[in-house]
Amino acid sequence: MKIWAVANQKGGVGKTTTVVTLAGLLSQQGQRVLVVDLDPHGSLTTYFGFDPDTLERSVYTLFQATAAEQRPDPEALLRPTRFEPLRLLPASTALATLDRQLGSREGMGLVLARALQALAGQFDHIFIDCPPVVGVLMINAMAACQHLLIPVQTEFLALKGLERMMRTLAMVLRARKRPLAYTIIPTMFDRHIRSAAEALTQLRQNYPEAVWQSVIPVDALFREASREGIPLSISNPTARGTIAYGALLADLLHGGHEA
Amino acid sequence: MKIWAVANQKGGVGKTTTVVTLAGLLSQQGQRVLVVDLDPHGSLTTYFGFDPDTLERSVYTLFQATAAEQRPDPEALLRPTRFEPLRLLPASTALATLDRQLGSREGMGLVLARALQALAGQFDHIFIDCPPVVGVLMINAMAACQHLLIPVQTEFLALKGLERMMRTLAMVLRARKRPLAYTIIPTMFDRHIRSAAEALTQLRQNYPEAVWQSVIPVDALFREASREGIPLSISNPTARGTIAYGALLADLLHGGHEA
Ligand SMILES: Nc1ncnc2c1ncn2[C@@H]1O[C@H](COP(=O)(O)OP(=O)(O)OP(=O)(O)O)[C@@H](O)[C@H]1O
Ligand SMILES: Nc1ncnc2c1ncn2[C@@H]1O[C@H](COP(=O)(O)OP(=O)(O)OP(=O)(O)O)[C@@H](O)[C@H]1O
Ligand SMILES: [Mg+2]
Ligand SMILES: [Mg+2]
Repeated sequence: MKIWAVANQKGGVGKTTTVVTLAGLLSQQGQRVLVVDLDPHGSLTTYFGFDPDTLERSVYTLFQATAAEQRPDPEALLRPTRFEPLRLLPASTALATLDRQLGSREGMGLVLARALQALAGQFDHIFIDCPPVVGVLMINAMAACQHLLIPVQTEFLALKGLERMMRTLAMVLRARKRPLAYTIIPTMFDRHIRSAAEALTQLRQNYPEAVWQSVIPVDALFREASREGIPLSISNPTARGTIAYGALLADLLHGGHEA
Repeated sequence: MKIWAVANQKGGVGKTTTVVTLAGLLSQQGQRVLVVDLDPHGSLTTYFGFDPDTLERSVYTLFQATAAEQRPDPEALLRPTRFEPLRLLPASTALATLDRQLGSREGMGLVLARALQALAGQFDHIFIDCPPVVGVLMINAMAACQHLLIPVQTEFLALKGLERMMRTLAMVLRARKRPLAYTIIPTMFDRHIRSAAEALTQLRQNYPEAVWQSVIPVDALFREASREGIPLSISNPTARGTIAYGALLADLLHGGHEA
């Protein structure tokens, strides 16, 4: 089983889209995939047709049980999707209160890691979607995963924000015992925008080892896909965006990304 | 003095772009404008050339002083920008710890409102940029402002997220004594994307009173502008995006938006 996390403190860079598209590709190849929604805003949960405002059982239940010193049962929180064998561990909006409630309480950084280990025999891949903010949820994702994917828009402001994300990553790396591979993924690349090409060059200079060798292009069909609630990789296997994520997946699974 | 807040729990919808462009337009008209960065990620602060990681004096200082029962001095926190008389009250990354530190402590919802009242004679307009998450920072912005602007991408997932934002708004409205006007602004509208037109129609049906009568179109020049750190309204007054925000400003200032 391989656990991936997709995170960036910057909003709207394609985190949820990355989780949905990669999970779609793998489940079409017959892999058993679980997607985990750690975002209180619940984009991933909504994408698959559930309502984060009304869900009783969600990722939040894991934290609630741990804070009450009970053993959570992650199995009971999983939901089927229309794309069997793709399953979902949904978010609820109550997650937004977690930082306030838990505060600086010790030992809440490994809640998710422990829960996902309990599911080890059931899935080949687990993808964790993160909220656009540093806090206990992002720390849990970075502690639980083996490979961190960092989507970055190819634009100037996003590069400044990435420095901050890499500092957060360095902090987590010091606390972890096991190594953590990470890949920076240039997203929404628009070859007609002059500053996008410049930003991409700058990105490759700043992080020569970590940036994926290609890019995810701008593809308007991603928005259509989110309207249907069907991953683009499933509804349109020959779309530009699907092809690009397919190349990314091939490189991640077979390329030289072992940190 | 008029205080505006720009908020949406969804990331990457154009919050910071809306603050920068409207503030740019007003300061070009000779209005005295302050922009306030409440996002721990500090996009607005970075845009104007400051580093949210190293700033000593920032919005965070207001909360720190209040928690320590001292009177904060907002005047001492303001920074000049290249676009006099446009000034900035910057963010620092320490803001990310606020929810954890303050927890459910009483009375921290009006810190910003009090600080901005102390600046009343100095500015004609104040724009508050919010992080993409519900917490003490967004609540402060909604308590301090007289008019809330909610940028929403014209796509399906964003509409689901908007329902949640409107519930948060309803909660704040109940707690406030003074009325709060609000306007939903369709952003990044791309007329070539079929589902964008459908999402816009749906948006107008769901919130007939609150949606602005026009749209902010997709304009690649916004990304170029963020590279230069110059509001598009200043660097390119005839750009599609600038014209659209100019029409928005005219409607907000003169239109029938008084709640
Ligand atoms: N390569 C792409 N080309 C064009 N549009 C894209 C692309 N990737 C994502 N999008 C669109 O951009 C918007 C933001 O994407 P998404 O919601 O995946 O970002 P996110 O980082 O998860 O946002 P948040 O910070 O709110 O969690 C969505 O409307 C999505 O459809
Ligand atoms: N109308 C537009 N057309 C095209 N691109 C746009 C438009 N508005 C904003 N952008 C671009 O979209 C990206 C996201 O915009 P912005 O950072 O303003 O969103 P945000 O809501 O403030 O994000 P966050 O949730 O991270 O605070 C930026 O690259 C910006 O340049
Ligand atoms: Mg997301
Ligand atoms: Mg922003």
